[in-house]
Amino acid sequence: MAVIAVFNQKGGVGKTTTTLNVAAGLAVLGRQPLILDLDPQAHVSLALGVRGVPSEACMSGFFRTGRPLAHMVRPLRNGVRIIPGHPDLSKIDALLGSTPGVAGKLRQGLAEGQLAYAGPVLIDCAPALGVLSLNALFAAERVLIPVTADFLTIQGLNRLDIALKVLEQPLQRRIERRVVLTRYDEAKPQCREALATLRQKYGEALCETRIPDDPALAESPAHGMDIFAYAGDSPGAQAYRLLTLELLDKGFFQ
Amino acid sequence: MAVIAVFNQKGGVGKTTTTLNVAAGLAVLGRQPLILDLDPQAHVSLALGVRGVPSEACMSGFFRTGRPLAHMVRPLRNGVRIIPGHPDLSKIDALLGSTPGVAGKLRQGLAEGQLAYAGPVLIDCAPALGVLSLNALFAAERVLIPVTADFLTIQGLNRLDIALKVLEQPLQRRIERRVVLTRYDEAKPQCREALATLRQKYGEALCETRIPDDPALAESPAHGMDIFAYAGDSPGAQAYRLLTLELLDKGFFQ
Ligand SMILES: Nc1ncnc2c1ncn2[C@@H]1O[C@H](COP(=O)(O)OP(=O)(O)OP(=O)(O)O)[C@@H](O)[C@H]1O
Ligand SMILES: Nc1ncnc2c1ncn2[C@@H]1O[C@H](COP(=O)(O)OP(=O)(O)OP(=O)(O)O)[C@@H](O)[C@H]1O
Ligand SMILES: [Mg+2]
Ligand SMILES: [Mg+2]
Repeated sequence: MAVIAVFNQKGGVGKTTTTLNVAAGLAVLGRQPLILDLDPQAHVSLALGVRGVPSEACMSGFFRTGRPLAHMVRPLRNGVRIIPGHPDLSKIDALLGSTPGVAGKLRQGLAEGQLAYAGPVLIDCAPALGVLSLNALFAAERVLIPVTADFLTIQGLNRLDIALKVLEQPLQRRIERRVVLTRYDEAKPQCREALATLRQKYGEALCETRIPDDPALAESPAHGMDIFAYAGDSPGAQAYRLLTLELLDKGFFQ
Repeated sequence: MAVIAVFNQKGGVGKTTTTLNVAAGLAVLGRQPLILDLDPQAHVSLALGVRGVPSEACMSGFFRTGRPLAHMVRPLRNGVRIIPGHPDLSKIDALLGSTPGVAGKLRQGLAEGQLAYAGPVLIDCAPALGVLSLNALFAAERVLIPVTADFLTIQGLNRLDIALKVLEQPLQRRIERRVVLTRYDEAKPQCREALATLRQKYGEALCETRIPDDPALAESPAHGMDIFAYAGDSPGAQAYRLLTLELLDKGFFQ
């Protein structure tokens, strides 16, 4: 079971859109992915049409009462499974914030056989480096980092690199990371500049596939669908299909 | 002294871009605005070229040690003043999270004459409803809510409305709010639909001025400038000039 955190503390860079559509891309290939929604906005749950689930049957239930993860998995029509997010998650920081070892709770929950699971696990994170995202980063073997081609986002990556280095100390292992450019528009000079900067900074760790700016990607959540179900021939669907294959080829889901 | 929180828990909707450019718009009109940067990313500070300020001289210094706000105000060349943000702010949730009355700290700091200030105060918030944003909402008389025209963001407004209603109870007053559409593209059907939805939901509280999608707005922070200093004739500059005037006309900074 490979656990991947989809994280970037910068807001609005495409974390939810990437979690939704890479998971759906894996499901189309029969890989039976599981999404953990760790964002109090519960946006990836909403985008998959999962609404109104009581807090104790969501990821907040796991953090508050230690309910086994396996009891909360919901299979969906598109082949993706999910444990939904919930607004109650926003109380976890204040509730557990300074308890020692709190960052390892999810890692423990995944390890204790609570979730005898073979498929890849993708964790959608909130845009903050709080207790929830720390749990995701501790539990994950790898991190997928969506990035948009603008100054504030690219600057924020320096802080993210520092945060990951700090985490690698207690974990005693390297957290492999991959960066993927989203909302990329070849015609904009700012995008081409960002590509050059990121290639230099990340080399192999920058995904070859870039996700174009495609309105269909912003629309599919309104219909409770991933991009393949909503607009399978769109540029967005094509890009997420390629990204999923690229990540599989590179063993990112091993 | 009018205190305005620029808030939306959805990430990447233009909170920082709006704080930066409305403050600069006010400065151009001689109103001597003050920005409080309450985001651990410290993006509005970075966009104004304010870097490397030690934590005790930033908003984190106020929350950790109660240092008077008046001691940390930095005047900038463009007429804006700022108390910078700092990554240490991300520790405030865990540090103070469950202390009773913690949400009122900033309101108290502003009221205690720590900051004998006449101009409007604008608070840039992080994309999360944690202790920091609660402090901003408690301290503010009004909230400016940037919104992009997409399903996930529009959906998130329902949660924001609920959160503001909950806050109005202990405050015993109404928190006046204004919603402003950002990255608006008249040609996209999704944008026109969002405009109709928001007009119906918010009526007068929806700003007439809409901010267009203008790459210059994403570029100005790379030069440590607001849009007026960077590209004064751009569509983005024109829109933020109009927005500032509209808000002034409606008494939003009284
Ligand atoms: N490639 C794309 N083309 C067009 N729109 C996109 C694309 N990727 C994301 N979007 C839109 O941009 C907005 C931000 O994306 P998304 O919500 O996935 O980001 P996020 O990083 O998860 O945000 P948050 O920080 O709030 O969790 C959404 O409205 C989404 O629909
Ligand atoms: N009107 C606009 N036209 C073009 N680009 C814009 C516009 N408004 C914002 N942007 C760009 O979109 C990105 C998100 O904007 P910004 O960082 O201001 O949002 P935010 O809500 O402050 O994000 P966060 O949730 O991370 O704090 C930035 O790169 C910014 O430059
Ligand atoms: Mg998201
Ligand atoms: Mg911001």
